[in-house]
Amino acid sequence: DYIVIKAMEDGVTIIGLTRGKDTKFNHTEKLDAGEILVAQFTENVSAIKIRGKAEVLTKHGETFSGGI
Amino acid sequence: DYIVIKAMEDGVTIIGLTRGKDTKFNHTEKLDAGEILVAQFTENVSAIKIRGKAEVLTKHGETFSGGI
Amino acid sequence: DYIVIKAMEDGVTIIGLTRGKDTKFNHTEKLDAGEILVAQFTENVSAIKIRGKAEVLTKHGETFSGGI
Amino acid sequence: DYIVIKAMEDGVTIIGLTRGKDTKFNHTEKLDAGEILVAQFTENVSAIKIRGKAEVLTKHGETFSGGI
Amino acid sequence: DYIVIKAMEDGVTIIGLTRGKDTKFNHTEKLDAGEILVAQFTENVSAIKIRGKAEVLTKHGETFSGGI
Amino acid sequence: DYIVIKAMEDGVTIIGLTRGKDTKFNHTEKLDAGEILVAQFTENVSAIKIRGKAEVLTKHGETFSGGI
Amino acid sequence: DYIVIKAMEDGVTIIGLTRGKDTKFNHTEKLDAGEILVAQFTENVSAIKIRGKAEVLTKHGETFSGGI
Amino acid sequence: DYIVIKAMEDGVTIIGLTRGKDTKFNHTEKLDAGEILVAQFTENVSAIKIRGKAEVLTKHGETFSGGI
Amino acid sequence: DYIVIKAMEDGVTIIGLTRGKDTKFNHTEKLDAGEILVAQFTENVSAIKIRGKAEVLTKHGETFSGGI
Amino acid sequence: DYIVIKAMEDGVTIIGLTRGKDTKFNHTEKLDAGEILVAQFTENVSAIKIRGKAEVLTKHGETFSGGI
Amino acid sequence: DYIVIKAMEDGVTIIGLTRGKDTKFNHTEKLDAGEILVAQFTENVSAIKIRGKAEVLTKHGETFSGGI
Ligand SMILES: N[C@@H](Cc1c[nH]c2ccccc12)C(=O)O
Ligand SMILES: N[C@@H](Cc1c[nH]c2ccccc12)C(=O)O
Ligand SMILES: N[C@@H](Cc1c[nH]c2ccccc12)C(=O)O
Ligand SMILES: N[C@@H](Cc1c[nH]c2ccccc12)C(=O)O
Ligand SMILES: N[C@@H](Cc1c[nH]c2ccccc12)C(=O)O
Ligand SMILES: N[C@@H](Cc1c[nH]c2ccccc12)C(=O)O
Ligand SMILES: N[C@@H](Cc1c[nH]c2ccccc12)C(=O)O
Ligand SMILES: N[C@@H](Cc1c[nH]c2ccccc12)C(=O)O
Ligand SMILES: N[C@@H](Cc1c[nH]c2ccccc12)C(=O)O
Ligand SMILES: N[C@@H](Cc1c[nH]c2ccccc12)C(=O)O
Ligand SMILES: N[C@@H](Cc1c[nH]c2ccccc12)C(=O)O
Repeated sequence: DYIVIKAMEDGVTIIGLTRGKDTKFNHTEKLDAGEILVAQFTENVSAIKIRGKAEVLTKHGETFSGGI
Repeated sequence: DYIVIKAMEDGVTIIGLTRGKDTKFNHTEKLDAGEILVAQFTENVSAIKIRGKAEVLTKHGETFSGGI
Repeated sequence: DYIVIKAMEDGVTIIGLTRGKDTKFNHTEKLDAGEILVAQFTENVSAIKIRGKAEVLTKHGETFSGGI
Repeated sequence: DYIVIKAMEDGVTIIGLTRGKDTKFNHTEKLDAGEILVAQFTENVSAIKIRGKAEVLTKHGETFSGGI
Repeated sequence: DYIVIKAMEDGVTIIGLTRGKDTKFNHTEKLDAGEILVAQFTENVSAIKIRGKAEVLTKHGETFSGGI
Repeated sequence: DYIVIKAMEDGVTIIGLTRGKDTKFNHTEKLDAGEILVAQFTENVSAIKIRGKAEVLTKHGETFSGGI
Repeated sequence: DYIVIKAMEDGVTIIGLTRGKDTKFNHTEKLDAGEILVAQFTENVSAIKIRGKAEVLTKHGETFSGGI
Repeated sequence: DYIVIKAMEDGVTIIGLTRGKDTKFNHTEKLDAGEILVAQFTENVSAIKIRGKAEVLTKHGETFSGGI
Repeated sequence: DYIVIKAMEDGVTIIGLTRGKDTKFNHTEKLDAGEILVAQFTENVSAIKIRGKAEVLTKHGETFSGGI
Repeated sequence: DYIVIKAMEDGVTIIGLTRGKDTKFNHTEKLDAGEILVAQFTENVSAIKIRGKAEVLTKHGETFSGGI
Repeated sequence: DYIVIKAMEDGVTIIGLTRGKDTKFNHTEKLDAGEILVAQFTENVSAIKIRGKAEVLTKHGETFSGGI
């Protein structure tokens, strides 16, 4: 399983939350406008948080973060 | 298996309920308007509760929390 | 396998029935209007009972509890 | 595998029949109108019998018990 | 794998035939009109015989017993 | 894997042929008009022969025995 | 995996060819017009040859033997 | 995995090529017009060659050998 | 996994490239016009090269070699 | 699981991010306009970052990097 | 998993990149116009790079390398 995130502005952050009893920030990947990150769920990451304007593609369809 | 939650207002809370005999709050993730959380079911989380206005995408389709 | 329950009124209850020879109430989760619970079947829960007005999404389609 | 049963009247009964050489009543769950039970097949239940008026959703489609 | 049988008249019988070298009647479940049985194939049942008027739903579609 | 056979006349026979080096008649199930047999392939049966008028539902579609 | 063969004339033969280094006739099943054989691939049969007029249903669709 | 070959003329040959480092003729099956062979890939056969006019059904669709 | 190759002219060659650190010609199968080869990927072959005019069917659709 | 990246300009970079607790640049592959990289997720790469103008094909559909 | 590459001009190169911590050129296969390579991902190859004009078929659809 992976998801696709395309930054629609600079400074989009994609945060991997740790798997396990505790939920902390495992890693934060910063994207500039136009950059794409394709990220899997892994042994270390069981939740992914997205901040900023981005296009997000998952198996449940497409949605857009930011801009409410 | 994962679900996708996009906050449509500030202060949306996503609560992971513990797997096992007991059902307690394992972790609460707060989202501000526009933020997206993509969260798996895990060894520690077997139910997820969503409060506040959000778009929720799962394998059974799309639905919206809040605003009744 | 998981199901999605969205409360359409306050006081909706979602009851996890115990897996095994005996069938008892394992846990009751209360939802207020608009709240959503996404709940898996687990080692401890092999049947889920829903009381009150709610939208219920499963792999067999959508149905509504309450209001007959 | 699970099935979804929505009671369309009070007093609907859902009977889990025991898995194994013998077939007995393992557990009877009573539903009032509007209540929903989502029930798996399990180590203890290999057949489910439904009495009374209910909507029944399975992987083979939708059908209605009662009312012939 | 399971099949769904809805009795369209009283006295419908659903017979589980034994798995193994011999084929005997393992269990006979009687249904009254409107009652539904959802029955799996199991370690003990590898063939199911249906007598009387019933709606039968399987992965190969819908068919009706009785009434020729 | 299972197939569905609905007898369209009395005296339809469904023969389970033995699995293994030899191919013999393992069991013959007789159906009267309207009766349905839902039969799996098993450790003992690797081929099924159908005589008489019947509706036969398999994963490859529907066909009818008898009546040429 | 199984295939469905419906004889459209008397004397249709269905030959199971042996699995393994050698390819011999393992078993020949004769069908009269209207009879149906539903046959699996097995530990002993890895190829099936059909002679005479018959309807043949497989996962790759329907075709007819004989009659060229 | 299996493929279906229907001979459209006499003398169609279906050659099983050996699995392993070497590629030799493992077995040649001759078909007369109208005859059908349904053949699996096996421990001994990892490629199948078809000569003469035949209809060939595989998971990638239908095609015809011979007659260029 | 297998692919289907139908030669549209004489002298079509299908080359199995060796699996492993080295990539060499494992086997070359020559086809005359109209002949069909259905070839699996195997322990020894992890890439297949096709020269000459042929119809090539794979899980990704149909394409034609030769003739540019 | 793999994704397909086609560079629509020179200097497109595809960065494999390391699997594990740490997230570093494992490898950077540079593509010139028109070049295509088809890359799997692996034991060493659990996230892929794309910079520059490219067409990106994944199981969630098509999207384009660069050019915002 | 495999992909299909059809060269639309001479001199198309298909480079297998090594699986593992390091990413090097494992093997380069040259194709002339019209030639087709069907290549799997393997123990040794976890990314494939394509240079020159070619038609590329993958599970994510069709795309063309070269010619920007
Ligand atoms: N540490 C949590 C992270 C998590 C995953 N899914 C969640 C849903 C809700 C809250 C937290 C989570 C876990 O692995 O279980
Ligand atoms: N602790 C429970 C949480 C749970 C999962 N699904 C449920 C459905 C209903 C009630 C509770 C639950 C369990 O793991 O089983
Ligand atoms: N304790 C039962 C609960 C149950 C699951 N499915 C059912 C269907 C009918 C009645 C009870 C049940 C069991 O695990 O088997
Ligand atoms: N005790 C039986 C219950 C059963 C399951 N499927 C059936 C079909 C017909 C009759 C009985 C059954 C068993 O586990 O096998
Ligand atoms: N005892 C038989 C019952 C059976 C299953 N499928 C059949 C088909 C035909 C005849 C008998 C059967 C068996 O388990 O194999
Ligand atoms: N005894 C044979 C029965 C059989 C299965 N499929 C067949 C096809 C053709 C002829 C015989 C068979 C076997 O198990 O293999
Ligand atoms: N004995 C052969 C039979 C066979 C299966 N598929 C084939 C295709 C072609 C020729 C022979 C065969 C085997 O098991 O492999
Ligand atoms: N002996 C070869 C046969 C083969 C299978 N697929 C091929 C493709 C091309 C050439 C040969 C083959 C093998 O098992 O690998
Ligand atoms: N020997 C190589 C052959 C190969 C498979 N797929 C490839 C893609 C590109 C280049 C070579 C290959 C291997 O098994 O890995
Ligand atoms: N090192 C991380 C890389 C990663 C994968 N998916 C992610 C999502 C968000 C942030 C980091 C990641 C891991 O393997 O888990
Ligand atoms: N050596 C790398 C090659 C690779 C696969 N997918 C990638 C994506 C990006 C960069 C490198 C790669 C690995 O096996 O992991």
